Amino acid sequence: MRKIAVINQKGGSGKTTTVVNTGVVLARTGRKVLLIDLDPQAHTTIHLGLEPPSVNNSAYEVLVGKLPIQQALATTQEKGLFLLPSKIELASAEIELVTTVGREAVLRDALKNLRQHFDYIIVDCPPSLGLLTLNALTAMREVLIPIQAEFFALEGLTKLLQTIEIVQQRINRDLAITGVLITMYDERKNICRDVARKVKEHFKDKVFRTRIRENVRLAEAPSFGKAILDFAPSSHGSEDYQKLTREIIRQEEHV
Amino acid sequence: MRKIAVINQKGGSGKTTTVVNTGVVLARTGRKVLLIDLDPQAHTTIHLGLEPPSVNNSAYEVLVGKLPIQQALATTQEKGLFLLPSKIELASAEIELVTTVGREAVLRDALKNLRQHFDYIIVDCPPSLGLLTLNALTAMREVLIPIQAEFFALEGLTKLLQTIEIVQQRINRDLAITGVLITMYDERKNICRDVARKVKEHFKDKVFRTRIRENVRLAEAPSFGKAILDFAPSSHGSEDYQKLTREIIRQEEHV
Ligand SMILES: Nc1ncnc2c1ncn2[C@@H]1O[C@H](COP(=O)(O)OP(=O)(O)OP(=O)(O)O)[C@@H](O)[C@H]1O
Ligand SMILES: Nc1ncnc2c1ncn2[C@@H]1O[C@H](COP(=O)(O)OP(=O)(O)OP(=O)(O)O)[C@@H](O)[C@H]1O
Ligand SMILES: [Mg+2]
Ligand SMILES: [Mg+2]
Repeated sequence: MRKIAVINQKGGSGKTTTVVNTGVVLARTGRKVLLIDLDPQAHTTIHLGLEPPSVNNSAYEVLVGKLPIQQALATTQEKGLFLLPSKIELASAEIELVTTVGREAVLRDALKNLRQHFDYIIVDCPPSLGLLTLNALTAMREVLIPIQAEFFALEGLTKLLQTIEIVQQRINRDLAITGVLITMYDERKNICRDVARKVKEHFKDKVFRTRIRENVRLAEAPSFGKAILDFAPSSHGSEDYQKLTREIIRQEEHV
Repeated sequence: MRKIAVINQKGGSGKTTTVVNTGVVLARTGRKVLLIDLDPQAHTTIHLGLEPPSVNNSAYEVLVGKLPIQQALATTQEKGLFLLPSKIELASAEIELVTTVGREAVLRDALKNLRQHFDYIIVDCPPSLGLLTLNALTAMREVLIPIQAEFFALEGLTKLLQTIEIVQQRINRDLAITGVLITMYDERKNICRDVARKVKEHFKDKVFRTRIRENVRLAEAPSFGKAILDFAPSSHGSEDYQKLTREIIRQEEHV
């Protein structure tokens, strides 16, 4: 079972878009996939066509110990794709858990109660390095970092890498960065080529060969509650996420 | 003196770009302007060509009471434009201030020690609704909300408006939303027109007539440490921020 946390505290770097579209493509290949929405904004939940206010059981009830995870799982329109949904109350879990012993490991322990087998668990993280993100880093084994090809994107990376390092040393020795993904890439813009070059220099072979191109269909798909594969199957966005998922699958042999 | 907080907890909505470019245009009209970088990412500081690590005195020292604000002010390449710079240590001010009595009013009190007169004070806020943003909402009288013309941009607004309302009721009766700005707008994309229409329906006459168009020069300017007026004076970005600033100046008679 692969367990991947999609993280970048910089807002708008393409985390939710990556989680939803990679999840759907993986499910289309017949793999069993669980997506976990750990963002109180609930964007993965919305992107998959669910309404957070109408969600009863969510990641919030699971993290504060009110409900075993199995009972909070929701099915999606995609066969083989399940979701642990989110809602705005999840923001208060960060405060409620502050005094809990081993507060970073609450999600890891909750996942032990899963009753069904998944080939992939993928977590969408909020744009911060708080307790919710630390729970993802403790529960998962792999980190996928989406980076928008814009100037400020490189600024925040040091803090992200420091946080991952501390978690590796103190809490989760198995954790490793297995992929860095360039998103919203436009070949015609100097700034995009600049940033992509710097990311490649820094992360070397961890950078996916696939770059997700800037594509308006990817920005439209969430408002229709659909993944790009369904919303615009022949778009660049759909091509790129299928290509990326093939790279992720090829990693199965050696991660 | 106008005091404006530029706020939106959604990352990448155009806060820093708006603060820097509006500040520079205002200074060009002969007004005395103070920009305050309240984001530990220090993007306004970087965008104005300063290096945070080499900054000794910053917003951090001012907020934790180590230094009067006057001594932390930095000059910029622009005559009449001053900056209270930021650095990564500012992130720990949020933690250090948690037990301070009246912790939301620390910036408001620090500003009382300003020794010079400014026509405008504009604060760049971090992408969150934590203590730093609350300090901006307590110290300022006006709120300018940049909204990126993308689907998820509307999702987070409720929480932002709730936070502004609580501050108005409990701490700062004078606070008012005086402008909502559509950023990264592309007339050719349905999603942009949709979002702009919804924002107009919701905020009515608070929405600036000027929309900041998607313009790659605005994305490049920060990497050169320059405002758009200097980096690409005849670009759409430069035109739009000049037009926006004219609207902001016209508000002077009635805010
Ligand atoms: N390749 C792309 N081309 C065009 N638009 C994109 C692309 N990828 C994502 N978007 C859009 O950009 C916005 C930000 O993307 P997304 O929500 O995936 O980022 P995020 O990192 O999850 O944001 P947050 O930090 O707020 O959770 C969304 O409106 C999304 O639809
Ligand atoms: N109109 C525009 N057209 C193209 N790019 C833009 C535009 N406005 C801002 N940008 C770019 O988009 C990115 C996000 O903008 P900016 O940094 O101003 O947002 P922010 O709200 O301050 O982000 P954060 O929440 O991280 O502080 C930056 O790389 C910026 O250069
Ligand atoms: Mg997201
Ligand atoms: Mg900013």
